[in-house]
Parts: sequence; C-alpha cells; structure tokens
Amino acid sequence: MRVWAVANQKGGVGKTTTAVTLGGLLAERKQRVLLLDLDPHGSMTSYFGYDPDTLSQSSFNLFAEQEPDAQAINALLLSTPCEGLTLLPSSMALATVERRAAAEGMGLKVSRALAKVWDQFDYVLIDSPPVLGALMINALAASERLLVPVQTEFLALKGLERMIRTISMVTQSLRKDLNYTIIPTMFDRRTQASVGALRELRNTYPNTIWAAMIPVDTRIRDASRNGVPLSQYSADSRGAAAYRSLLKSLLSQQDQR
Amino acid sequence: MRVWAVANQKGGVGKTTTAVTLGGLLAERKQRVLLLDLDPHGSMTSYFGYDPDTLSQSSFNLFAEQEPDAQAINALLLSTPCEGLTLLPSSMALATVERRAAAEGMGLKVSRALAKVWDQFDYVLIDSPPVLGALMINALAASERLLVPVQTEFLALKGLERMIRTISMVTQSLRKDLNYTIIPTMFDRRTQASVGALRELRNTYPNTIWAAMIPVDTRIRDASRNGVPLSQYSADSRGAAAYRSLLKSLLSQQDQR
Ligand SMILES: Nc1ncnc2c1ncn2[C@@H]1O[C@H](COP(=O)(O)OP(=O)(O)OP(=O)(O)O)[C@@H](O)[C@H]1O
Ligand SMILES: Nc1ncnc2c1ncn2[C@@H]1O[C@H](COP(=O)(O)OP(=O)(O)OP(=O)(O)O)[C@@H](O)[C@H]1O
Ligand SMILES: [Mg+2]
Ligand SMILES: [Mg+2]
Repeated sequence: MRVWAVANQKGGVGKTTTAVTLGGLLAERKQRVLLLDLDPHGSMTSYFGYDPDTLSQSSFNLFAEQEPDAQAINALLLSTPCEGLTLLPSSMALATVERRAAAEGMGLKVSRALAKVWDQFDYVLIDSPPVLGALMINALAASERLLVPVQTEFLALKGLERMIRTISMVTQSLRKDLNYTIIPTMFDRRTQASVGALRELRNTYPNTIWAAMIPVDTRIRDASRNGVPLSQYSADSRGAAAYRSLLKSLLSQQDQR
Repeated sequence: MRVWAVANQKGGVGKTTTAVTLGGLLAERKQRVLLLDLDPHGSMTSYFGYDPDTLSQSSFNLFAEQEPDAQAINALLLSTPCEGLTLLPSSMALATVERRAAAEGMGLKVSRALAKVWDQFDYVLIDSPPVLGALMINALAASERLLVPVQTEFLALKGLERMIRTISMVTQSLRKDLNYTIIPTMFDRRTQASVGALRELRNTYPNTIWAAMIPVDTRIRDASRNGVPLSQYSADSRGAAAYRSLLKSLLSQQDQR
C-alpha cells in the first residue's frame, strides 16, 4: 500500500481536485484506492455528494482515545460512483482535533489506522486542510510522498516557501524523509502573471517541481458538480490529459526508488 | 470605529483580496484603516512584502496571557504603501493559538485588544484563515459585520451552507447578532459553471447576498505582486470598479442602521 498526501497551507490551490483526479486515474488502472478526507471543511466528502455535517462517523473516529480496529475502520468507508475508489469521509467534528494536538501520540493516529488496512488498498490519497496543525501533521506522518499543488500566481508562490519550511520542520521531528513534488496548477498561458509565476517556480525549485503543469480547465469544475472524477466526466479534457501525464511521471519515479 | 471581518472556511475564495481591496478604498476616502491579519499563513502580511516567518511580533501577541495595552498594540503596527492604511501582521506562531482555544476568555482576545485602540481607527478589516477554529471565532466575536466571499462555482457553494451554519452557531454562543453579506467573487461570465452557480447563489440566499458580483480580473493578481491595493495599482480596472460599488452598497446599508 502506498500513501500519498496532498497538502499546502495556501487555500484554493487545487488540493482536493488533485487528490480526487489522481484517485480516479489510479482506479482506472485497476488499483484499489482509498480517498481519505482530513479537511474539517469536507470538500472531498461533498464532492461525492455526502454531507460532512450530518455524517455520524468519519475520519474523526481515527483520533479517538480507543483507536479503532480494522473492522471499525471498514465501517467508516463510503462508496463513490467510480469503481475501485472508496471514500473515508470527514466531518466538522475534525475541527476539534486541534485542541487535543498536544496529547501523546496524536500525530500518529492516522498512520496507525492506515497500517490496519494495509492489505485492502493499493493507494491511499489524503486530502488535508489549508492550515498547519495536527491534521496536516497526521497526513505528513502517514505518507511516503507529498504532493504540493501551487497556483501559478504571486500570493500562492509566497506561501510555498513557508510550506517547504514546514515540510522540513515536520520531517525532522518525525525523523523520516518525505519526498515531495511541487505541482503547478491552474496555469493560464494567456496571462502574464501566470507565465511569470511558472518561470519563477521552475527557477526556484528546479529539483522538486514537476516538469509540466495543470492548465486552467472549466471541465474540472463541471466534474465536481457531477460528483465524478475528472477522467470519468471528461476523459479527453485538457485537465484529464495533464493529470494523466502527472500520474505517469509520479509512477515512473516510484519504480526507480 | 467599525470592525468588519472577512471569513469563509473554503480556501482560495478571495478573502485576503477582499480585505485588502476594501481597505485601500476606505483609505482613499480618508478613513483611518487597520488591516488585521489573523491567518497564520499570512497572505495579507506577505501581500505588503513582510515575511510572517521572520516577524518577531505580530497579532499572536494579542493572545498572550498578559493582554497587551494600547502602547504594546501600537508597537505591533506596520506601514503599507497606501496612506491611511496600517497593517497588524500575522506570524506562524498564530498556528499554536488553537491549542489553547479552550482556555478562559480565548474567544474574546481580539475584541478586547481592538477596544483599546478604538479611537485611532475608523475601520478595522480582519482577514481570517480558511478553517473553523479559535482564530475565526475571535474574528467573528470582534466584528459587527461579516463579509463572506464565495467563488461562483460548485465546491465553494457547497461549503457556503456550512459557513452560514457556523455563523449562527457562533453568534448564538456569543449572544450577539452578526450581520453578514455574501459576496460572489471570481465570476467568469464566459463559463456555464460560473453563470449557473451565481444564479443558484441568488436563489438560495436572496436576502443576504450582494446584488452584483466581483468579476475575474487578472489585475488583482498583478496588484498583489506589486504590494499595493487594487485601486492604487489600477484604478479603472473591472475589479476596482466592482469593489467600489460593493463598498458603496455596504456603506449605504450602514447608514440606514
Ligand atoms: N486546473 C483547474 N482549472 C480550473 N479550475 C480548477 C482547477 N483546479 C481546481 N479548480 C477549481 O478551483 C477551486 C479550488 O480547487 P480545490 O477546492 O481543489 O482547492 P483546494 O486547495 O482543495 O481548496 P481548500 O484550500 O479550500 O481545500 C475548485 O472550485 C476547483 O474546481
Ligand atoms: N476577482 C478575482 N479575479 C482574479 N483573481 C482573483 C480574484 N480574487 C482573488 N483572486 C486571486 O485568487 C487567489 C486567491 O485569492 P485570495 O488569496 O484572496 O483568497 P483567500 O480566500 O484569501 O485564500 P486563503 O483561503 O488561502 O486565505 C489570489 O491569487 C488572488 O490574487
Ligand atoms: Mg480542499
Ligand atoms: Mg487569505
């Protein structure tokens, strides 16, 4: 089982979109995929038509004092319209996890839970909230690879330096090496700000940035309105093609390691 | 002194942009304006060229056990390139406030601090992080009016229901009435998803939505790259015109109350 986290403290950069789209593409390759929503705001959960406010159980259950066993974790799972793609939803209760962040072992709750279902899934994609806290730390601690979507524009660029510093801070305290890839998103070749930002990104992070980028594509919003992953909604859209080539590059790196 | 908070749990909807742009327009009207950054990620602080990671003091100081007096609060203030516009910056340390959220009176730290400088400013605009927690509660508790930017697209619409529920939850526990306005942002009349979302928004929230909307405008990103409010960077841009008419409508409502 491979665990990939999608994280960035900047809001609205395409974290949920990236987790859902890559999850859909992995399911098309006949992989058994778990989408784990750790964002109290629950965009990934609402994407598939579930309401994070009314769900009686969710990823919040992973943080209980009495950690759930494999059976209890399975009881949390929900289906999606995409074969091979399973959702472990979030709920608003997750917002209260932060208060207990200082408690013993709180940073490892998610990785311990995932270890119990390691034989049921080939991939786990974790969506995290746009804020540095216990939920993001759990996502980083549980994963072997981190995907950092970055909008190709100025404010998002400024926030990236901070995200990279956060990654090294967290990996030092977890004493693990976390391999990360920067993914330029919402690139609009018609605007100077976007073109300039992409050039700046490539100059600043030559070794950790993905060579291509995800273009602006309105089909992405349409897919979320229809509650299906992008490649299922519109297989030949520009967005789907870009995410396919991203997945190919991520998988080829994986084989080399 | 009037205090307006800008908040939405959904990321990337234009919160920072709205706070900075309205602040700039109020300063042009010769109002003394304080921009207060309560987002640990510090987009508003970086907007004006300051680095939230290296600032030794910030809005974090407002949450100290020993509450700062007016003089100590003044020592936190930074200037911006716009006359009449002052910044109280954020820093990463703010991310640790959540852990102490349960402590006595933690929800009122900001409103108590602002009460100490009530005679120095005409308006305070508070930028908050995209997450429900102590920092957002402080922003809501300290303000008399709440602005809720919402991107005109599906995922942001889903999140709005939750934000409205949060507002009524918070106002009940604070025993105050919080007047809120929904502001449609990043509207792109060329895409069906945007047009449909705006129609849905107007149907669902007829009494609390602003009658017009903020269009997509690349000058907004250019302004943030140059570290000046939009109306200073490009007075006759579509975005500046839209924010001007928003401010006019907010001020006319205010006079009636
Ligand atoms: N390449 C793209 N082209 C056009 N729209 C996009 C693209 N990627 C994402 N979007 C849209 O932008 C919005 C923000 O994306 P998304 O919700 O995935 O970001 P996020 O980083 O998860 O946000 P949050 O910080 O709130 O969790 C969504 O409405 C999504 O449909
Ligand atoms: N009307 C608009 N047209 C085009 N771009 C916009 C518009 N409003 C905001 N933006 C851009 O969209 C991005 C997100 O805006 P902003 O950072 O203000 O959102 P936010 O809600 O504060 O995000 P966060 O959740 O990270 O705090 C910024 O790069 C900003 O320049
Ligand atoms: Mg998201
Ligand atoms: Mg912001």
